[in-house]
This record gives sequence, C-alpha cells and structure tokens, in this order.
Amino acid sequence: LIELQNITKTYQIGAIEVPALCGIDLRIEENEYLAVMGPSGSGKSTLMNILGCLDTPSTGVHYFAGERVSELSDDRLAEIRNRKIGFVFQTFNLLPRANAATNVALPMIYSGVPPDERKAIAAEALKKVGLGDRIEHRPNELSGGQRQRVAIARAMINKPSIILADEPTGNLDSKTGEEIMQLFRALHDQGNTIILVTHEEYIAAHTQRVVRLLDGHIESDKPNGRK
Amino acid sequence: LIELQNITKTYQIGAIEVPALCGIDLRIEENEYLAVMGPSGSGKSTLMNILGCLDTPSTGVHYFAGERVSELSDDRLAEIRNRKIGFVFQTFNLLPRANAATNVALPMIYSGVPPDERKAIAAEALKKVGLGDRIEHRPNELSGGQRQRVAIARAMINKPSIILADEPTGNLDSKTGEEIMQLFRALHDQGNTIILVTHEEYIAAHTQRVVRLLDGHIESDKPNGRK
Ligand SMILES: Nc1ncnc2c1ncn2[C@@H]1O[C@H](COP(=O)(O)OP(=O)(O)OP(=O)(O)O)[C@@H](O)[C@H]1O
Ligand SMILES: Nc1ncnc2c1ncn2[C@@H]1O[C@H](COP(=O)(O)OP(=O)(O)OP(=O)(O)O)[C@@H](O)[C@H]1O
Ligand SMILES: [Mg+2]
Ligand SMILES: [Mg+2]
Repeated sequence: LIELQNITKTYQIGAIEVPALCGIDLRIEENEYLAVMGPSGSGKSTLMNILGCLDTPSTGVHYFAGERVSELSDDRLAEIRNRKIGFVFQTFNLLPRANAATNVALPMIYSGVPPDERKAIAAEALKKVGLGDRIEHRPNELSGGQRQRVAIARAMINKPSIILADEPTGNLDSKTGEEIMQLFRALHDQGNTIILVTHEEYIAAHTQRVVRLLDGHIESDKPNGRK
Repeated sequence: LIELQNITKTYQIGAIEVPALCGIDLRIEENEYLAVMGPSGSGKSTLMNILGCLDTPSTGVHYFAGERVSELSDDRLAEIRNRKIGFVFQTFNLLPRANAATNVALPMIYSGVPPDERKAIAAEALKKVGLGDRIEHRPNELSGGQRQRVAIARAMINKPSIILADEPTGNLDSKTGEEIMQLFRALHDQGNTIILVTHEEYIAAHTQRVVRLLDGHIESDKPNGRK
C-alpha cells in the first residue's frame, strides 16, 4: 500500500541545514495497525507528513497504492488527501472561527456532500468522540482534549481507508484515551489502515507493529504481539 | 500561600451557560508539589488559569500570599504574574515570529533585565531543557515536544516561586519527560511550589499530593506517598 525507499528530509533555515529524516525504508500493507514511537525531535511528525502526502521528501522514492507520489498531479494528490487519508495533526489545526460541527464537516465540503447531510454526519461524529454537548463550541471554547477529539472526528469523517494520527491522545486522560482507541480499533476491524504516533506505551499496546525512530533513522521495526 | 474558597467558573456562549468549576475549596502551602488530574473537560485548565491569576472566578474568594486577588491593582497582578508565577500553557502560547531564545527571554523584558544578560540566561535555559542546538529556531521550525520545552524554559526564566504547568509532558517521550521532571524536582528542592496538570500516572508519581477533578468538582485530594 505505502512504500518509502531511502527517504531523507532536510529542513533549511537560512544557510543552516537541519536533517530530520536520514534514510528511511518502510513498507506498510493494507489493514496494518502501526505505532511510530521515538524521542522528541526524532522525526515522527516529519515522517507522518510525508506518509500523508502533506510534504515531500528531500530525496528517496515514495509509492502510494502503487503510484509514485512525485509523479502525481495536484488534483490526484488533493483527492488522495481528502478521500483516502484522514490526518489528525499534533497541533489539531482547527479553524479558530468555526464551531466544532463546521470543523468536523470541512472534508465533506471538498468531497461534495450536501449541507443537510453534512450537518447530520458531523453531529453523529462528534457524539462518537464524546462531544455531543459541545457541537456549537468554537476551539477557544473547548478544553485541550476536546479540541483534540474534534480533530479526530474530522479525520474520520470521509471514511478514509488510511488514518494517520500524530499523538491523538496527548491531551486525554487514560479513560478518554481508551475510548478513542476503541474507535480506532473499530476502524481497523473494518479493514482500514491505522498509523499512530504516540509516546504512551498503553496506546502502543493496542497496535500490531511498532516502528521506533531515533535521530531520523529507524532504530527498530517489530511486531507488537497484539492479535 | 494560595487559598480558594467555594470557587465557581461559568463560561458564557451567547445565551448558553457552561459550568466549568462548581464549588472548589483548595489550600496550597509554600513548597508543596501537587498534581491536578481528571478527565478531559473536567476543569483542570480553568482551575490553573485562576490559580495563575490569569482569569477570574465567577464566584468565590481567592487569596494569594495573604492578599485577596479580587482587590489587587492591575500593576500588582502583573507583578505577581511576571515575577512570582511561571506558567506553562497546555497550548504553549509561543510568539510565532520570534525564535526560541526570544520567546524564553520574554518575561525578562518585562522585569527589566539588560539585553546581553537576557540572551545569555535564555541560551542557558534552553540548554537545560535539551534545546541548546535549536536556540534560533522559530516555533514552526521545531517539533511539538521541542515547542513544549521552549514554553517550560520560558516559565522558569524569572525564577518564580510558583510553577504552574498544564500538561508539560503531553508531547514528550518518557525519557525526555523524565528529564523535565528532574528540572521540576530541582526547583522543588530549592523551595519552590509546583502545581502540575497531568494525565500520565508516571508524572503524577513524582508529586506529593494529587487533586482529582470530576465535572468541575474536587473528587479527591490525597497525599501521594512520594517523599
Ligand atoms: N472559553 C470557554 N467557553 C466556553 N466553554 C469553555 C471555555 N473554556 C472551557 N470551556 C468548557 O469548560 C470545561 C472545562 O474546560 P477545561 O479546559 O478547564 O478542561 P480540562 O480539564 O483542562 O480538559 P483537558 O484535559 O481536555 O485539557 C470544558 O467542558 C470546556 O468545554
Ligand atoms: N520546519 C522546520 N524547519 C527546521 N527544522 C524543523 C522543522 N520542522 C521540524 N524541524 C526539526 O526536525 C526535527 C524533527 O522534527 P519532528 O517534528 O519530525 O519531530 P518529532 O519526532 O515529531 O518530535 P515531537 O515528539 O517533539 O513532536 C526536530 O529536531 C525539529 O527541530
Ligand atoms: Mg511531533
Ligand atoms: Mg486542559
């Protein structure tokens, strides 16, 4: 499904080069359930942005569903990002002036779902993440963990076949975190592919494979024993 | 040192009232080391904003160092916020167009430290949180956990006697999280008061008292056994 061959990513600040990924080889099959772990600054979000077709590598080859991502048209990339991949950002990236329902419905506007249907689907998605009583709140009228859950609901709304979630439970207590993991489990059981960045072992315990990064390299890539 | 008597906080959204704190009584002595825990949306950040004199309660009485906060002048409040209290926000609240050193130095500008001294103290503080090689990076050129550590360095820069940290390790792997907890431990040993919001048990294990919130109430307030 996804293949990375010798991927590097180097950021440029003025004359300074900041290497974030230094030669990553990774192969992910359909319906896998992966955790990406590693120290702060080791390159997890950079890797997720490339997997999600949100950023391009500096060097290396990236295949998505058999196609070379570097040769895809902008329209094809936009379609992949909107329909095939659901992305939960580490910084949520919600629209500050829109309420929770509008934020969750955003991907459906791009995919052409009619307004009444969008409203009903968004309300249902917010109930699923425990925010049925916060539908009209704007991001600054929500707690940190509630904003995170709006971002999770938004990522799932177009029923994408791949979910990329960067630290989805970083602001959630363990009970609420477990509720979110039940949602991901259901998506995985339905045949979807799940890739999570986490620093919490109890979250990684839900996955079937753990890829550990260290200084932009893959330090280890092992099955995780959860059936 | 700090006393809250029957504190409530109700947010207003149009005609809707959102109760966040519903009658909080809390007494914190000097040099205590407290964790505030509880489900997402239970009122932890709202409580921290009141303790940090960043927001006012709807009803109830708040004493800080023997003074009634509601009767303090704006100048006295600004002095307390700048000199006595260091605040690590759940959303970091860094200046996006300033680099890490400038962000960390910000409280020293208000307290009148000369520029050369500020620069040296800021660089030292960033080294202490493991960011000696990221001093000139702006927030969008840093990873999530690196931004969090800039916010932690900034909170400590004026050597405040009270540190309020809202989920300071939410984006950090456990090794980096433990390094930050060593910093807090040193501050506590020097006589400072530390109040942390966390949802991670291994972080709460470092503290001496755990206050658990549930739906805007204190569900329990117990010593934590760490000597
Ligand atoms: N500005 C606001 N306007 C309206 N409601 C708000 C506002 N800020 C917070 N709330 C509501 O008040 C409640 C408490 O919020 P608070 O941020 O204190 O929770 P929290 O315990 O810090 O949660 P988390 O662990 O998710 O960060 C939440 O249910 C939230 O929706
Ligand atoms: N836009 C950028 N410009 C320059 N350097 C960057 C940029 N984005 C990230 N970096 C650097 O690249 C490295 C990897 O960043 P990345 O965000 O991928 O780490 P991470 O593993 O997600 O960390 P965290 O767990 O703290 O979120 C970091 O050291 C960071 O300072
Ligand atoms: Mg990251
Ligand atoms: Mg909070």
